[in-house]
Amino acid sequence: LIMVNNLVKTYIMGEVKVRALRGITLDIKSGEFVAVMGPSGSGKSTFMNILGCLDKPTDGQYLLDNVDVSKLTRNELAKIRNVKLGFVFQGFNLLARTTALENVELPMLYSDKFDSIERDEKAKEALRSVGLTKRINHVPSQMSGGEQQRVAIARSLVNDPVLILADEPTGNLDTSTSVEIMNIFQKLNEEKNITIIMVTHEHDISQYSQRIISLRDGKLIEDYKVENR
Amino acid sequence: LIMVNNLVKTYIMGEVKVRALRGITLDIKSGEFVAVMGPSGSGKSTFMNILGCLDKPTDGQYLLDNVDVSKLTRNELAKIRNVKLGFVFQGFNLLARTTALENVELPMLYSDKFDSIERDEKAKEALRSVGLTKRINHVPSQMSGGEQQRVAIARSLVNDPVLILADEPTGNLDTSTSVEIMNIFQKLNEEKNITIIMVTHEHDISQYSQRIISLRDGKLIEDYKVENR
Ligand SMILES: Nc1ncnc2c1ncn2[C@@H]1O[C@H](COP(=O)(O)OP(=O)(O)OP(=O)(O)O)[C@@H](O)[C@H]1O
Ligand SMILES: Nc1ncnc2c1ncn2[C@@H]1O[C@H](COP(=O)(O)OP(=O)(O)OP(=O)(O)O)[C@@H](O)[C@H]1O
Ligand SMILES: [Mg+2]
Ligand SMILES: [Mg+2]
Repeated sequence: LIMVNNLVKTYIMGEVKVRALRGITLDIKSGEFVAVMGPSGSGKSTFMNILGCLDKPTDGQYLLDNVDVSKLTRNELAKIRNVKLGFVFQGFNLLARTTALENVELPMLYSDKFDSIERDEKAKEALRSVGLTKRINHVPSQMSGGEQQRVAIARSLVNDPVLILADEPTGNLDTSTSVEIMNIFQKLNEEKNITIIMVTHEHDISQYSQRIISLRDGKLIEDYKVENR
Repeated sequence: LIMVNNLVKTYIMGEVKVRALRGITLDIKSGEFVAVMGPSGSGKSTFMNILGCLDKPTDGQYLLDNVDVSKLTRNELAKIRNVKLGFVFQGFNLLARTTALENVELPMLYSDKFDSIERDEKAKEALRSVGLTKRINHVPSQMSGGEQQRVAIARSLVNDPVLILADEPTGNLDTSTSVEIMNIFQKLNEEKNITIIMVTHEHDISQYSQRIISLRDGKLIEDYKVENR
């Protein structure tokens, strides 16, 4: 599903260059559940943003489903994002003046796969699965940090994506809520064969994945299988 | 330092009442290092916002340094916040168009304790202690999640506060960066007798504190000492 070759991302700030990714090469097969780990500032979110077609690399190739993403137009990239991908952002990125229910319905509006009754049902079911039935009409400022994060998780899976990219999805969640979320991801991966790439800094959470890749200073330093899941 | 009696916080949304805190009673002595734990949505941030004089309870008493906070004017509350308190918000709350250095200097501008040369030195030292010397001129959008969180941590301690309230300060940090941050908090607590109240969902992080209080559905359900620190 994903083939990345010598991926480089350099941010230029005036005179200063920040080399966030310094040549990453790896493959991820359809249906894999991969955890991405590494120190703060090592390039995890930068890597996820490129995989999610939200940002372009400075150099190197990225093939998604055998299509060279760098050759696509902005509209084609937006289409891939809206139809194939689900994204949990590190900062949640919810629309501030919009309720939890409307935030979760949003991806379905873009992808045009469901009618309005189906959208309402799927959004409510996704919010129920993350334990937020009682907060569906709350806007983000009326919810706790972990509740906002769970709205972002519900939004990422509502469109039946091919690939879910989750950046620190349990950063604001207590252990038992985290376990419920990881069970949802694991079920989507095993029953619907959805590919999941998840950044985490928590060892316990990484053990739900099948494979762990570690970044340090923008380079891939480890890539190993998880034993005894 | 802190005495809380039957603290209640109820949010009113049209017809719906959300009882975020349902009567919390406890004391925290000067120089204590307390961890606050509990499920997502249990009232931890609501409790921290009231302790930090950023929000008023719906009912109950809060004495800070034997002063009844509910009797204070807005200006007096702001003065307490700027001079006595350091705050690490769950959402970082950095100023977006402002560099890391300027964000960390901000509390010192309000408290008027230091001149401009001292402010610059103290801010750089605080950013050095959290490992961000190379990012002092970056604005938040030019930093990773964990780097923004560390700017927020540096900002909370730069004013030599009496009390630091840290809401999930390691939620976006890898283990070794988290250990560095916890060593900073522990040193401030042991060497400068700064009182620290810290929300965390990670058991390993809670073990740096001397006392753990647990909330569930807005109530205090556990309050115990940490053994074998
Ligand atoms: N402005 C508000 N209006 C209505 N309800 C609110 C408001 N702010 C918070 N709440 C609700 O109050 C409850 C407690 O929120 P709080 O932010 O204190 O929880 P928390 O323990 O910090 O959770 P988390 O660990 O997820 O950050 C939540 O269920 C939340 O939905
Ligand atoms: N727009 C930008 N301009 C300049 N530097 C940037 C920009 N965005 C990110 N960086 C830098 O690139 C590096 C990698 O950032 P990235 O967000 O990928 O890290 P990360 O591994 O996700 O970290 P964290 O675990 O803290 O979230 C960081 O050091 C950051 O300061
Ligand atoms: Mg990140
Ligand atoms: Mg909170």
